[in-house]
Parts: sequence; C-alpha cells; structure tokens
Amino acid sequence: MRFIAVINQKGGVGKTTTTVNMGHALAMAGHKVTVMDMDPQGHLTKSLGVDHHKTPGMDRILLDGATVAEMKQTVRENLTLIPAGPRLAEVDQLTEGGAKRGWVLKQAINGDLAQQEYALIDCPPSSNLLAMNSLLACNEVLVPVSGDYLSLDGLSRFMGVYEHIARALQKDTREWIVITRYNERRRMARGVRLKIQDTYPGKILATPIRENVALAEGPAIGKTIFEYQNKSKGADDYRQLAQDLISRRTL
Amino acid sequence: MRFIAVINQKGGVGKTTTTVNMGHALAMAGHKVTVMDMDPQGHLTKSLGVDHHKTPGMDRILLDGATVAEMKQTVRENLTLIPAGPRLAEVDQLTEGGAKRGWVLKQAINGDLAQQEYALIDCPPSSNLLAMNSLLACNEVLVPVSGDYLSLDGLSRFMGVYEHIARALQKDTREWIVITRYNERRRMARGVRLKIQDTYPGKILATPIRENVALAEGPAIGKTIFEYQNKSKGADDYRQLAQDLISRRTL
Ligand SMILES: Nc1ncnc2c1ncn2[C@@H]1O[C@H](COP(=O)(O)OP(=O)(O)OP(=O)(O)O)[C@@H](O)[C@H]1O
Ligand SMILES: Nc1ncnc2c1ncn2[C@@H]1O[C@H](COP(=O)(O)OP(=O)(O)OP(=O)(O)O)[C@@H](O)[C@H]1O
Ligand SMILES: [Mg+2]
Ligand SMILES: [Mg+2]
Repeated sequence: MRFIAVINQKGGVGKTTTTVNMGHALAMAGHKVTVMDMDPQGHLTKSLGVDHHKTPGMDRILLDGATVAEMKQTVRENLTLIPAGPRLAEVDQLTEGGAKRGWVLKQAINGDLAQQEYALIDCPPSSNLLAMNSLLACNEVLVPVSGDYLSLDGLSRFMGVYEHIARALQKDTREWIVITRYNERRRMARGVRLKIQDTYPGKILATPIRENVALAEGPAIGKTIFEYQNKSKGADDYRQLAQDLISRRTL
Repeated sequence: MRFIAVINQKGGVGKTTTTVNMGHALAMAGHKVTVMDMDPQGHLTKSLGVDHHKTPGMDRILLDGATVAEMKQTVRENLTLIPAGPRLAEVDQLTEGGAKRGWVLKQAINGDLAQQEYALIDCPPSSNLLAMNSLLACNEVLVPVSGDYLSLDGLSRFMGVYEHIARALQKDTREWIVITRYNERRRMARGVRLKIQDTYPGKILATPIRENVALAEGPAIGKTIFEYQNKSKGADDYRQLAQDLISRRTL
C-alpha cells in the first residue's frame, strides 16, 4: 500500500487537480484508491462532485475521533473519498498536545486502509498542522511544481524542510516531482523544467502535465477529466502520469 | 492612510504579483507606499530583489517585539518593504494568548506608518493566524481572483468569512476584488468574470489583469514589471489598476 502526500506550500500549483485526476486514473486502471481531502477549502471534495460545505469527513476524524470507515464514501468505481468537512480549519487551532498533534492522522488511519493499494492525501498550501499530519502519515511525497520561478522556489523550500523531517524521523521515504500547468512554448517553463532535472535527478515523474483549460472546467460540475473530456491532453497526461507512478518511471 | 490586506486563501491567484506591482505603480505615481510580507514563503520579499532566506522583518516584529521602524527598508523610490523574515512560520505555532494573538500586528504597527499613504499586506494562502492578523490590522481588503472555478469558490468562501468578522467587530470596512490571470479567450474566464459582477456589484476594480508571462519572469531577478518590461500588458494593467484603487473606480 502506497501512502502518498500530494504537497507543496506554494499555492495553485495543481495539488488538487493532480490528486483528483491521477487518483481517478489509478482507479480506472483497476487499483483500489482512497483520496483524502486535508484542505479546509474542500476543493478535492468539490472536484469529485461532493458538497464540500456540508459533508463531514477529515474534520470528524481529526477533531472528534471518528473512524476512517465511518467517514469514507465511494465516489467512483475503485475510488473512495474522505471529504474535508466544514470544520477542518479548526485543526490548526488545536493548541494542546505539543508534537503529538502531528501524528493524529497516522494514528486515526491505523489499519483502516489496509485493503487500499494507493492513498493520496491532498494537502493545503501551507506548512501548518494539517500538512504536517499528512507528511507524517505517508511514506512517499509527490510535489507538483508549475513552470514558473516562484513555484520553483516553493519546491526547493519544501525539499529542504522534508529532508530535515525524514532524517529526524529516520524514515525511509521517497520523493516524486511532477511538472504541472506546463506550457511548452514558454521559455521560462522550459528553463524551470531543466533546472529541476539538474537539481533533482531521478525524482521527476516522466510525464509533464500540460496546461489544458478542460482540467479547470471539470471541477465546476464535479467531473474528473476522464468524465468531462476523455480525449483531451489533460486526460492523456494524467492517464500516463498514473502509469509513471505505478512503474516509478522518471525523466 | 489606506491599509489594505491583499488576501485570498486560494493559492496562486496573484496576491503577491498584485502586491508587488500595484505597490510599485502607486509609488511611481508619487504616493508613499509600504508593502509587508506576511507569507513565510517570502515571495513578496524575493520579488523585490531582497534575500528572503536571510533578511529579518515581520518575524522579528511579531515574535520579538521589534518595531516597524527597525525592520523596514527602502526598496524603491517612495516604496518601503517589511520582509517576511526566515522565522515567520513560527507565528502560527504561537499557542498562548487566545484571541489576543490576532491583534499583534495592529498593535505592533501602532502609529509607525502614519507617514505612509498606502500600506499593502501580502497574505499567505490560508486562513491562519498570519492572515487573521492582516485582516484585523486593515480597514480594506483586496481579493485577487483568477478566471477559474476553484478560484471563484475561494472568493465566496472568503467573502463569507470576512462579512462575519467585520460584523462581529462592528468595523467599517471596504472590499475590493481584482480579476487576475485573465485570459479573455477562455469561455470559463469570461463566465467567472460575469458571475463575480453579478454577485458583487460595485466591488470589482475596473481593470482585469491579463495573463502575461512577463509578470512571472520578473521575480526571478527581483524586478517589478515596470523594471523588467515597462511596455508589456502586465505593466499597462497594473499601472491602470493602481489608478482604479486610488479613484475607487469599479466595473
Ligand atoms: N494543467 C492545468 N491546465 C489548466 N488549468 C489547470 C491545470 N492544473 C490546474 N489547473 C487549474 O489551476 C487552478 C489551481 O489548481 P489547483 O487548485 O489544483 O492547485 P492547488 O495547488 O491544489 O491549489 P491550492 O494551493 O489552493 O490548494 C485550478 O483552477 C485548476 O483547475
Ligand atoms: N497575470 C499573470 N500573468 C502571468 N503569470 C502570472 C500572473 N499573475 C501571477 N502570475 C504567476 O503565477 C504564479 C502565482 O502568482 P502569485 O505567486 O502572485 O500568487 P499568490 O496568490 O501570491 O500565490 P500564493 O497563494 O502561493 O501566495 C506566480 O509564478 C506568478 O508569477
Ligand atoms: Mg488544492
Ligand atoms: Mg503569494
């Protein structure tokens, strides 16, 4: 079972879009997948067509001790979702418990996802308690990076923090990078891609996700790219990215 | 003196790009402007060419009681910056003090910015303590929204939260919206723009900021759009947006 945090504190780099579409692609390829919404914005939840203003999920698990079994729901064939829940922002306000507060998710999950082959956690854009819980519960991280300089800065900042955590915990971890919102015609995007290849060889999943407006339209009606425009570049790229993740194929 | 929080918990919608370039445009138009980096990522700081890994600023003000006068630096004519500082993320881990923790920035600023005509605060993408401090210190908010559905969802979520706060504090506040990363050829972008005009009449600043790669390239070398490509669409739009803010010109 591969437990993967989809994470980058930089905003708008495609964490949610990647969790939704790579998650569905893995499910469509026959694997049992659970996706978890750790962002109080609830955009993973919304993107799958579930009411993110009302449906409880992670908030009850982290704040009230509800179980994964109680909160998860089947959203597609082979695909279960744990919604964010309307009270998830309260997690960041937990002040009791010191360092233990970072381990709540890992303990809550326990053995509940043993039947799953992949668990993907959609993280919020910050380095707060929700992100920390996701990191400590996972043995792999997937860092989406868009083809611009501020996103590159976000990547190096995250990798620095993560190496530190992994060493402190003596954890055996694996990092993956996926280049998103890739516009090949932009010199900057090509430059950022080369820079990442130089700095993190062996970590970049082989398929960059190209900029494709269909990926931004699906969420409005709760459809993944495969339901909304199955023949689009976005669909081709995420289908291929799922295969890259399965076979660990890098640039 | 207009104290404006540039805020939206949705990531990557152009908060930093707007603070840098509208801030510089106001300064170039002859107004005294202070910009403050409330994001531990330090991207406002970086975008103005200041070393965001080392230079102290907001972190010392909020954690150690340093004064604005001690931490500010002149970065351009008429433009001063308070950098984020490398320890800013520690603010979110402050657990003592209850509701008082939201007012630290307001108290720290005190009268120190009385000489300034505009203060713009670049907020992080989350609804945490740093964002709250920014909101409570300001009497106006500027919400950048990019032309896609998840960004629209972020807008309505924020406006809901903000009305609630303003009413609770019986504060007289003013909200502005700016449409960013606008790609006129996309039907979705036009649709989002119309939806915002319907829902928030009188709040949308008249000039949408068009997608223009030059805006993403400047930060790599610490140049604002006016220094990097003064004749670009990005430069024209932000110059005009600054005038919209000054004269309160809306759609
Ligand atoms: N390859 C792409 N092509 C076109 N639009 C995209 C692509 N990837 C993401 N988007 C759109 O860009 C916006 C930001 O993407 P997304 O919400 O997935 O990023 P995020 O990292 O999860 O953001 P946040 O930091 O707020 O959680 C969304 O409107 C999304 O639909
Ligand atoms: N109008 C535009 N045209 C082209 N690129 C843009 C435009 N506005 C912003 N960008 C680029 O998009 C990315 C995200 O913008 P920015 O960092 O300003 O957003 P943000 O809301 O501050 O993000 P965060 O939530 O991480 O703080 C940056 O690389 C920026 O340079
Ligand atoms: Mg997201
Ligand atoms: Mg920013």
